[in-house]
Amino acid sequence: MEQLQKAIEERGSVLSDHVIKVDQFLNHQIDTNLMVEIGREFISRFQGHDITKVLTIETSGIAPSFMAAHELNVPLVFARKKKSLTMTDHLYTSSVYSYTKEETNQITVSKDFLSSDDRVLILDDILANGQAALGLIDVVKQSGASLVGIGFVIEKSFQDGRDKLEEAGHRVESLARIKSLEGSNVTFLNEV
Amino acid sequence: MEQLQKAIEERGSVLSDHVIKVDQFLNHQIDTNLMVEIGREFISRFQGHDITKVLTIETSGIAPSFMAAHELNVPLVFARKKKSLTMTDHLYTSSVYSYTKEETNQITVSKDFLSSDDRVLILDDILANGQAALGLIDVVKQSGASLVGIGFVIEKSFQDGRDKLEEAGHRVESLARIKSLEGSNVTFLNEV
Ligand SMILES: Nc1nc2c(ncn2[C@@H]2O[C@H](COP(=O)(O)OP(=O)(O)O)[C@@H](OP(=O)(O)OP(=O)(O)O)[C@H]2O)c(=O)[nH]1
Ligand SMILES: Nc1nc2c(ncn2[C@@H]2O[C@H](COP(=O)(O)OP(=O)(O)O)[C@@H](OP(=O)(O)OP(=O)(O)O)[C@H]2O)c(=O)[nH]1
Repeated sequence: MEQLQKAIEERGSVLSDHVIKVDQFLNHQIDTNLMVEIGREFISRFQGHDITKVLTIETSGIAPSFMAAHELNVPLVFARKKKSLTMTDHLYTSSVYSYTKEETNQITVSKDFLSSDDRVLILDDILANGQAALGLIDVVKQSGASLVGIGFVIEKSFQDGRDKLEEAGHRVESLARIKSLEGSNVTFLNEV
Repeated sequence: MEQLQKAIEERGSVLSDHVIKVDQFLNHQIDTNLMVEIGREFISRFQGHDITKVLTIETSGIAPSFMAAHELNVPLVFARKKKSLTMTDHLYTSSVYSYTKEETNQITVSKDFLSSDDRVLILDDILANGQAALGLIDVVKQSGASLVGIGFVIEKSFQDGRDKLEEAGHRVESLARIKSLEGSNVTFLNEV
């Protein structure tokens, strides 16, 4: 997605060989016009699947997923990472391991909002090692819903997230695929 | 806002005399069409103020604020409540006290995204005791930006949030104002 690659090049900054900072338009300040285009791009890749829900995870997944859900005219559900005042029972939960923090956290989705009648599109902002996505996949599995596919705004292709998800048999669509962040340069996978 | 009051009555549930659960369309599952209407209603109340940024706080503030920012064609910035991978320095921070948890947390906004040139509209999902809003106001003050006003989707008018904000001299707009949650009934302030 050209407009997204341009945003990453011009408004992103390479923090290390492994981390790209995109706070200026995705992770802290949100460029809503870009989110509209991201939503449309996600929809065009997952057309014709009778999607009934978009599922993401707080916090940065919400904005890019919002427009996709809106375009599809379906609800957006976001998994919680921590206890919420109103979510106390009747929950799907799954464990997500964090390599950086070396800890396991529980993500939760209320059973009220996901059932075996649903056809789910999982969307999130960044695909790194895929742990969060695996947690969401597990939640969908527990609900009995069908998983149509998984979309990411940015994939770090030098990490093993995509492999993990594809090995588990899932379709993955990433709007920008970063091959390398070495030498403070962003190199995309589709570059010739 | 009639459509919002109807959503609260039909899709909300009263958890106690003090807590309304609106997970079905605002706090966990998001009704994006309703968010579009909420965004438009916020804009109509704050017209003609040359707003340059919408400021909210993660997580539930993002969806209702997204459409408002989009309609105004300005960026949406969301304050972080916890450490983020990419936000390490150059930050405005403010303390927010939680009565329920009896603890103080730091909220942060990068200095990159708020300056004295900005005219800010603060938006959030629920106004209860106003502590989170006071934290956002403090961040705006630190940046030197002008504060145009503060908008909430739902105000619990039986709590002192609105008074605190108005006593501090700020304009507050709430799309639904709940007078009472007693006896498992939602009573709105505008009801005759
Ligand atoms: N900007 C940026 N972020 C990265 C990058 N690689 C991973 N992340 C994000 O960092 C966070 C890492 O989460 P951890 O659970 O600690 O996982 P990990 O150490 O196993 O990767 C995630 O944010 P999150 O949980 O989705 O946070 P939130 O933004 O939704 O609050 C993930 O999306 C990167 O190159 N750039
Ligand atoms: N559903 C619902 N929520 C209420 C109600 N009253 C307060 N809240 C929310 O509960 C959370 C309370 O936050 P605390 O920081 O513990 O504050 P408090 O005890 O001083 O009120 C806030 O969510 P938050 O920090 O905004 O969480 P998030 O949803 O953004 O993650 C606030 O919006 C209510 O009647 N119904």
